[in-house]
Amino acid sequence: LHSGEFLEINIRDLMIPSERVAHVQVKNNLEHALLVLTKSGYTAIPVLDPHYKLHGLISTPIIMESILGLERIEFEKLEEKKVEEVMNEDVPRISIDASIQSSLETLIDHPFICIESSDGIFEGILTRRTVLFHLNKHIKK
Amino acid sequence: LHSGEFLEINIRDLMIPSERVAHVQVKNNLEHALLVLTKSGYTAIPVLDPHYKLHGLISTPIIMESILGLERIEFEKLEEKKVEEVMNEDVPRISIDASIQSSLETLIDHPFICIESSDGIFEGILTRRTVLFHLNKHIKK
Ligand SMILES: Nc1ncnc2c1ncn2[C@@H]1O[C@@H]2COP(=O)(O)O[C@H]3[C@@H](O)[C@H](n4cnc5c(N)ncnc54)O[C@@H]3COP(=O)(O)O[C@H]2[C@H]1O
Ligand SMILES: Nc1ncnc2c1ncn2[C@@H]1O[C@@H]2COP(=O)(O)O[C@H]3[C@@H](O)[C@H](n4cnc5c(N)ncnc54)O[C@@H]3COP(=O)(O)O[C@H]2[C@H]1O
Repeated sequence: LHSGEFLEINIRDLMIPSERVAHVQVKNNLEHALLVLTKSGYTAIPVLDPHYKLHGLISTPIIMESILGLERIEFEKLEEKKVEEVMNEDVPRISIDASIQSSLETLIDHPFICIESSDGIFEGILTRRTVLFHLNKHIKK
Repeated sequence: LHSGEFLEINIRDLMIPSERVAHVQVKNNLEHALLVLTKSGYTAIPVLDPHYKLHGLISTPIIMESILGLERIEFEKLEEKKVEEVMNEDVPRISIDASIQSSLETLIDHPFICIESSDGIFEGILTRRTVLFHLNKHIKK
């Protein structure tokens, strides 16, 4: 395995650019967020504001957990609650100039990492799938 | 990167054994499945029968998609529908004696793989997290 080659790949070349990343806005309600997640088929997506600044992450587990009552899941609450009230603000983020090595360590505990420009603008995401694809290519050599 | 070392690890040593894997039964309804997923915090889990035979995979996207009506998500349908009606039967499965290399290729497209014994009994799962953890260890050397 030529780890040298793998470690020289650019994050910019591996990331899914922002225009192809499903996301929601901080001010959306959970009903809208759940529809976006369901239609996109993803289980977790970034939360942005109108200036494309990254604020957090929303996922189906987070949404379901927030409406889990004592007896049942209280689906009527979805319209009332906002994304910003329940989102995970602790979303892993790295600069577009970061090393691929640091991203590999983060991907151990997170299915994707958000890429940010120096002024905090959302640039894209780096997924486990992409990194596993390239690691597998290098292991085969 | 000493790919040789990585490729010699046993799947049995890396997998999460069945007793620690959240799962549902083929005959459960979707309301129960959604509760199990919500309480466990996982987005997709195996579907088994009472003999611990593996039948498929259920996830929150699958559940939500199955009750997505023209106007809204029809949550009342969760009680009526069964796991076996909507589950993904195309769940990636490998034998406990398979090579770690073949599992790496499968993990490119699947967050986890189900491990089966020769008589089709569910033994455990191998996750992307586990494989990324070990690959990262080897890359650091
Ligand atoms: N429409 C689709 N087509 C083909 N394969 C699909 C797919 N949806 C899901 N998968 C497969 O399932 C994995 C887990 O998806 P999940 O939505 O839980 O977790 C995803 C999701 O939370 C996020 N993600 C990936 N692509 C995204 C996008 N374009 N927009 C927003 N979020 C994305 O990154 C996580 C990891 O993605 P990764 O690709 O490593 O891993 C994906 C991929 O291997
Ligand atoms: N309670 C928790 N504690 C710590 N980290 C957590 C966690 N729940 C989720 N994560 C993190 O989020 C990743 C995606 O979880 P997800 O449930 O979408 O996707 C999971 C889930 O579908 C399944 N899975 C993992 N462990 C499981 C278990 N004990 N029982 C049933 N399914 C499991 O395998 C997929 C990939 O798992 P992986 O560990 O690679 O990746 C996990 C892990 O890195």
